[in-house]
Amino acid sequence: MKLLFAIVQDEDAGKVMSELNKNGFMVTKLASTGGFLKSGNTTLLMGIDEQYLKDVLAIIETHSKSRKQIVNASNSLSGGNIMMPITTEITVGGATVFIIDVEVYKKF
Amino acid sequence: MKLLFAIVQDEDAGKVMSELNKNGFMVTKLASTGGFLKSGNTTLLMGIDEQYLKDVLAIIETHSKSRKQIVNASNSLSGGNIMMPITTEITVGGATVFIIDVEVYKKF
Amino acid sequence: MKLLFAIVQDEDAGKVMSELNKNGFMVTKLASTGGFLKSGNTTLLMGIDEQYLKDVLAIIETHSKSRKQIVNASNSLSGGNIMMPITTEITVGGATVFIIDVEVYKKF
Ligand SMILES: Nc1ncnc2c1ncn2[C@@H]1O[C@@H]2COP(=O)(O)O[C@H]3[C@@H](O)[C@H](n4cnc5c(N)ncnc54)O[C@@H]3COP(=O)(O)O[C@H]2[C@H]1O
Ligand SMILES: Nc1ncnc2c1ncn2[C@@H]1O[C@@H]2COP(=O)(O)O[C@H]3[C@@H](O)[C@H](n4cnc5c(N)ncnc54)O[C@@H]3COP(=O)(O)O[C@H]2[C@H]1O
Ligand SMILES: Nc1ncnc2c1ncn2[C@@H]1O[C@@H]2COP(=O)(O)O[C@H]3[C@@H](O)[C@H](n4cnc5c(N)ncnc54)O[C@@H]3COP(=O)(O)O[C@H]2[C@H]1O
Repeated sequence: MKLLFAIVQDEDAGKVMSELNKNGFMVTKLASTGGFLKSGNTTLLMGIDEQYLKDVLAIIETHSKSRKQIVNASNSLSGGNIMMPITTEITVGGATVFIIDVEVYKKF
Repeated sequence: MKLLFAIVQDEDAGKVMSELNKNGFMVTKLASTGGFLKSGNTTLLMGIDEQYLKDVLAIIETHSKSRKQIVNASNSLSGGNIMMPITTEITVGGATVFIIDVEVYKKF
Repeated sequence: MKLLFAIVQDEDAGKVMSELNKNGFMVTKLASTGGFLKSGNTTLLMGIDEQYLKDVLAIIETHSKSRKQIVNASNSLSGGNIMMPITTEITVGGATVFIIDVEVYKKF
């Protein structure tokens, strides 16, 4: 048994979860926030039998998309008082996944 | 040191947590949602010394109950336009528990 | 690759996260609740390369503070009907950290 954590974008969470459920996999959703952009995202928690890991990863990869996001920042010019607004485009990935080993699995 | 994740029903979370605390165990609660029923549930996170795992599992099992839930779905008849409402009864378990090994434990 | 869970006080979460980001570390924030005090706190989730664990722990320790909190309770006198309000002062730690090993790490 493995425990998988996947951080996905809110826009993809519903589709990823319904595809997982359609394929017989259970998933628990936690509302989360990305530290850098400070915007909401979704952390999925899944207990999965080792033999299904490839299938689960394929479903997550298929249904989560990278998206570009414009970020506003400001920068002072030559250490002075003038703050210049800067916009940067960053790419937010489809999914960040961590799989860990489960020592004990119980269902009551 | 082990890290335990337990997904329990909202109706049992308060009782499970207070029984754990009464017995000297600390627990952190995360609000979560079940992927299938899309209803709120509770994910408990506990760092526990290995020697107390049996006690903690016993408390969780004692105070979380299985419950039946009616689920609405609809089905089209013979691929046609008529959607028939269907209700199914499913059983939601008391608790789903994953225990993982902790390599480093710190308290600051 | 390791997965770190850190439970910190809400008052420190913003500072801890921005210091982590400044140093190039990504972090995902989960809103959580402490089982004993039943007040909101923050659970940080971080996938970190093993070589940076010391740095990350130092940032968390530097920017999370222990704080005293007054707790109200009540106690009946000699098993009787009179309930006496009691206040106790407890110390809430800066951070409780669990680090676990990651078997598979993917970014899609
Ligand atoms: N210091 C920096 N400078 C420039 N760009 C930066 C940056 N820190 C982050 N980014 C970019 O901003 C995106 C959003 O990061 P955020 O922390 O809000 O949201 C993150 C975070 O919530 C989570 N995440 C990613 N890696 C993580 C890790 N190792 N540990 C914990 N959470 C992680 O997944 C979300 C998406 O991450 P992703 O890497 O796809 O996309 C990141 C990355 O492309
Ligand atoms: N391996 C795992 N990984 C991550 N989270 C897990 C998990 N196993 C259980 N959970 C979590 O525990 C909740 C209760 O699961 P349980 O199996 O007792 O009760 C389940 C099960 O009896 C039933 N169920 C789930 N998927 C089903 C399906 N495809 N067909 C029929 N019944 C299903 O619906 C109940 C509620 O499921 P829901 O997903 O809303 O909520 C689940 C989910 O949040
Ligand atoms: N092993 C563990 N597993 C999971 N989560 C853990 C944990 N250890 C700590 N936490 C989390 O960190 C928060 C702060 O814990 P700390 O031990 O610093 O500070 C604690 C402790 O000083 C005190 N405390 C907890 N249980 C107590 C008890 N039975 N009697 C007296 N004081 C207690 O109350 C403070 C707040 O506790 P609370 O539960 O509200 O909130 C806890 C809990 O959310």
